[in-house]
Amino acid sequence: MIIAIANQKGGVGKTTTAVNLATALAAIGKSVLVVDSDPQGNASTGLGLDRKSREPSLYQMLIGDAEAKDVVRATAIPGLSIIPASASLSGAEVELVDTDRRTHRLADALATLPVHDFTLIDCPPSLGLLTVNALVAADAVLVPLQSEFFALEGLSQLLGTIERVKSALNRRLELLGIVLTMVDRRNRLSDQVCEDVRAVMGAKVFNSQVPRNVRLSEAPSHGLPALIYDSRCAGSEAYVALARELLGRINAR
Amino acid sequence: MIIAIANQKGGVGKTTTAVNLATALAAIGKSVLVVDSDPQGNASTGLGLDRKSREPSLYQMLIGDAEAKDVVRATAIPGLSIIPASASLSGAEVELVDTDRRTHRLADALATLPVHDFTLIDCPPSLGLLTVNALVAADAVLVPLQSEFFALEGLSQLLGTIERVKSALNRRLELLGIVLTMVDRRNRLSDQVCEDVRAVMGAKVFNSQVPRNVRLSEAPSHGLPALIYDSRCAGSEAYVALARELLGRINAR
Ligand SMILES: Nc1ncnc2c1ncn2[C@@H]1O[C@H](COP(=O)(O)OP(=O)(O)OP(=O)(O)O)[C@@H](O)[C@H]1O
Ligand SMILES: Nc1ncnc2c1ncn2[C@@H]1O[C@H](COP(=O)(O)OP(=O)(O)OP(=O)(O)O)[C@@H](O)[C@H]1O
Ligand SMILES: [Mg+2]
Ligand SMILES: [Mg+2]
Repeated sequence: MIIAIANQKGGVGKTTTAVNLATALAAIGKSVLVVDSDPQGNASTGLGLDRKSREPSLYQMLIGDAEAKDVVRATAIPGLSIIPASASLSGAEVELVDTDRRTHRLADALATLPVHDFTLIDCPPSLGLLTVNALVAADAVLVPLQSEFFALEGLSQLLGTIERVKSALNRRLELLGIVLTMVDRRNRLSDQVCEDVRAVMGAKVFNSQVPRNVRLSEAPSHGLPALIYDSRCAGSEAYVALARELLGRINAR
Repeated sequence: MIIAIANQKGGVGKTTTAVNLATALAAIGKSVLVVDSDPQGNASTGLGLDRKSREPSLYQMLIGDAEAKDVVRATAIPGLSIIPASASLSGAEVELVDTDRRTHRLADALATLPVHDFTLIDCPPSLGLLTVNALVAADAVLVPLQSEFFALEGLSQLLGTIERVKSALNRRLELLGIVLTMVDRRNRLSDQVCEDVRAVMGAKVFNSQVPRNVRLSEAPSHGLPALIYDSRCAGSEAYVALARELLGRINAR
């Protein structure tokens, strides 16, 4: 199953979710591939890939200079591999505009790989060609949503884009659900946003939510997912619970 | 003076800085224009513009369907006006690729307006054509930097882009400085990042830093800058101090 982790609002926890959910699924014995489609390359950093040795990367795969099988790398986590991003990816959106099947480049390349149980695509904070490629390649979209006002405001724009891609480019695309991130029980605004989202989106909102937890933001500086850096912290436990709920929701479909 | 507020890392406080710094400068008697160049339109929301009545907006101005003077609106804050963003802006990057002077569209349009003391351009979280347009139109760049590891990692990519735009498209572009945001004294990682940034960037880092303060994230839900919503909160005071320091740095140049 291919899942795009997308939200055009910046800093809502897309990368943190991609890296830690992938690790939790691998820890349960699933074969997992992370695709880092953000030119910032934060997911590649979070999984310990040295910045200097990331090429060939997603960029070369999208423009056709490298086969997918030559770009996939193992990570330090058993069962978890990655297609890294490098800074060259920031030129891809302009370069792909006039190419053939510009919205299907990622889907076509991933189709040449052996199937993984899960492929998680970490999207950049925009609705441009890289995110559209992820939505075309995906079976479903998982939306991390920070419990803040600006994040809530952007949700309808994102849901509209998902619908447009579904009807024009990828019939099978479904909204898997919304995951509330950086939830702070002591903060009235955070509680209010969580309530508003559950009122509007109902069962599409995962029961598991990710609390604000500094260990989640410390882990990337060690090149490790939080599940490895500190498996007992609240953040890690939240992502393990999320992985379990995700499997439950998929089996129930 | 035209200042681009830019950082491709998402959620670092670009919009919060644009809205509150603009309000602080207007409160000191400066004439200020905010340009919302993020398709999410968060700066337009933060300054109280109703979502349904934002057109003609920056999009129409960039593609040549509207004059700049017909797009500028007053806000509820005396001395502060805005060029709003609407959802149509998300199509601009692809639509502008094959046009004339695609990197100078914003600069050309702003040149037709009467001069303001300050024009602040709120950029989206990417280094695409909208951000390049802002860097071409600007005299200087202000970089909000969240005191987190991923934000620090993206800084060199951003500084590289500023240098490239300066040498290829806009000779006068300068880095005005870096403003540390969401600083949390109690958090070791936050302190560590602040130390690292000051060690690397020296005097380019503003002395004024913005603490994590929930009032800053509550204000946009009321369509108000924090300076109006709660002028005595730590966030508002930080932006007033930032405005003073900015004026001091500009006068000293
Ligand atoms: N639950 C959490 N608690 C505390 N910090 C968090 C949490 N989730 C993420 N963070 C931190 O918040 C910042 C933003 O998260 P992250 O980078 O994962 O978001 P993103 O949506 O991928 O950002 P971008 O839009 O730039 O791609 C990072 O510094 C990360 O370490
Ligand atoms: N100093 C602060 N203290 C607490 N919350 C803050 C602070 N600054 C910004 N925020 C909140 O953090 C979130 C991210 O800030 P903001 O939207 O201004 O960042 P941005 O860089 O403009 O994001 P994007 O990359 O999506 O454009 C918002 O919900 C905002 O209200
Ligand atoms: Mg990310
Ligand atoms: Mg913003």
